[in-house]
Amino acid sequence: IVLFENVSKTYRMGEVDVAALDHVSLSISQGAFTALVGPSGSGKTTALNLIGCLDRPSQGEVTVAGRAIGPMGRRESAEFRGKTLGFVFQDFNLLPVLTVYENVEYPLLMIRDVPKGEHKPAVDRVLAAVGMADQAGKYPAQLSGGQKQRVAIGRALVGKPALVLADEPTANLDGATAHKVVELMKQMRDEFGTTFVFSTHDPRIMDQAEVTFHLEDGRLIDGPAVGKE
Amino acid sequence: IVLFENVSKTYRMGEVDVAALDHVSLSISQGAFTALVGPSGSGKTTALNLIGCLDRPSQGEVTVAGRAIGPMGRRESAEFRGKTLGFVFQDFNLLPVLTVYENVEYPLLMIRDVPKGEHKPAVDRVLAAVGMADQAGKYPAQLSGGQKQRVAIGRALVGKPALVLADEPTANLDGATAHKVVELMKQMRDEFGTTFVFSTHDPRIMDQAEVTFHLEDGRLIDGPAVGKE
Ligand SMILES: Nc1ncnc2c1ncn2[C@@H]1O[C@H](COP(=O)(O)OP(=O)(O)OP(=O)(O)O)[C@@H](O)[C@H]1O
Ligand SMILES: Nc1ncnc2c1ncn2[C@@H]1O[C@H](COP(=O)(O)OP(=O)(O)OP(=O)(O)O)[C@@H](O)[C@H]1O
Ligand SMILES: [Mg+2]
Ligand SMILES: [Mg+2]
Repeated sequence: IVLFENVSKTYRMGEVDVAALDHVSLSISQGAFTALVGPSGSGKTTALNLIGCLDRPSQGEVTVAGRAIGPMGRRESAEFRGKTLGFVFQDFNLLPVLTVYENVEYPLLMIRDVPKGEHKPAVDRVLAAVGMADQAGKYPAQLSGGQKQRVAIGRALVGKPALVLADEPTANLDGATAHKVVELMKQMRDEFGTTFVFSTHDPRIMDQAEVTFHLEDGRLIDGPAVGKE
Repeated sequence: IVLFENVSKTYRMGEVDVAALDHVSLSISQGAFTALVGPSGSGKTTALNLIGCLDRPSQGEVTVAGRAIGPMGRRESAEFRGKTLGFVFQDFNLLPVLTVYENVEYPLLMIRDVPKGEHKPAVDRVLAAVGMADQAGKYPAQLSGGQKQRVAIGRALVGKPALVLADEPTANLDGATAHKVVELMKQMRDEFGTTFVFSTHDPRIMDQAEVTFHLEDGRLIDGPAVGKE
């Protein structure tokens, strides 16, 4: 469902080029519970942003669910994201003027043409699953860090997208809550075939992955088929 | 260096009162390497904000470095914070219009009357210690999550304050980098007697603490002298 062919992402800093990703080639199968690991600054967020069509590679090809994302225009990629993807951002990115409920409902309104009557059951179910049902009326400013993170997770899952990208989704969660979140994701994968690709520094979450890619300084240094010619 | 006497922090939500902290009494000795642990939403950030004079209790007394923080006015608490405290925020709170170097230098400019000539050595030393020396000219928007977190840590330490409060300071860091940060903090405590109070969900960091307080639903459920009458 995801293919990187010799992908590089470079930022120009004055006279120097910073390679956030450096000739990365990988493929992710539909339904694979996939972890991206590596030191701080190694390129995990950059990779997730490319898969999520939020950014374009400087070199190489990125293909997601059969679509080449390099040539996509802004409108086209926004529509593609709405229909196919769910994204949990490293800094959550909740809308401050919407309540917890409204933040989670948002993807259903935007692109998925879900009948209004079906919103409430879907939102309530996902809020309960991340333990935020009793906080549905609060605004993001009234939430703890881990509560915001869980609302962001709920928002990414509510539309049951084919592919969920999660950037350090348990960074601000205690062990028990983190475990519940991973269980929820695995359940969705088993029930709906959802593909999960998440970056993480948490060894307990790394253990739960079926496939793991290791990044270092923008290069892929380990993963299925890496170095196994 | 920190004393909580029957401290409560309550938020009014319509007709309901939410007790973010519920009759918490504790004391922290100068130089103690102290962890605050507990589930997401249990009150850790609330407690750190009270110690950091960023907020006032609804009930009870909070005393920091001999000063009662309840009666302090805004100007007085800002001055007290600048001289005595370093704070690593859960969401980093870097100034987007300043570079990495300038963000870390900021506390030295604001309140500490450190001669300009002494700024560069202090900032450079702390940037090197958190592995961000080569990124000194970047702006926060150009940094990874863990890089921002390390800049926030550097900023909290640069003025060598008596008390450092760190809210989940390793949440976005890989194991090796997290370990370096904890080593740096312990080194500062050994060399300067700095008191560190940090909240964390990371079991590897919890292991490093000398004193641990456990919160649940705003109540202190374990810690030195709790339940040991
Ligand atoms: N302004 C507010 N209005 C209402 N409730 C609030 C407000 N700020 C915090 N709370 C609530 O107080 C409780 C404690 O919040 P706090 O941020 O201290 O938790 P925490 O232990 O830091 O959690 P985490 O590990 O998720 O960061 C939470 O249930 C939170 O929703
Ligand atoms: N706009 C930018 N300009 C310059 N450099 C950038 C920019 N965005 C990212 N980088 C650099 O690219 C590298 C990879 O960043 P990325 O955010 O992908 O790392 P990461 O693996 O997600 O790290 P973390 O675990 O700390 O979140 C970092 O060194 C970062 O400083
Ligand atoms: Mg990142
Ligand atoms: Mg918190």
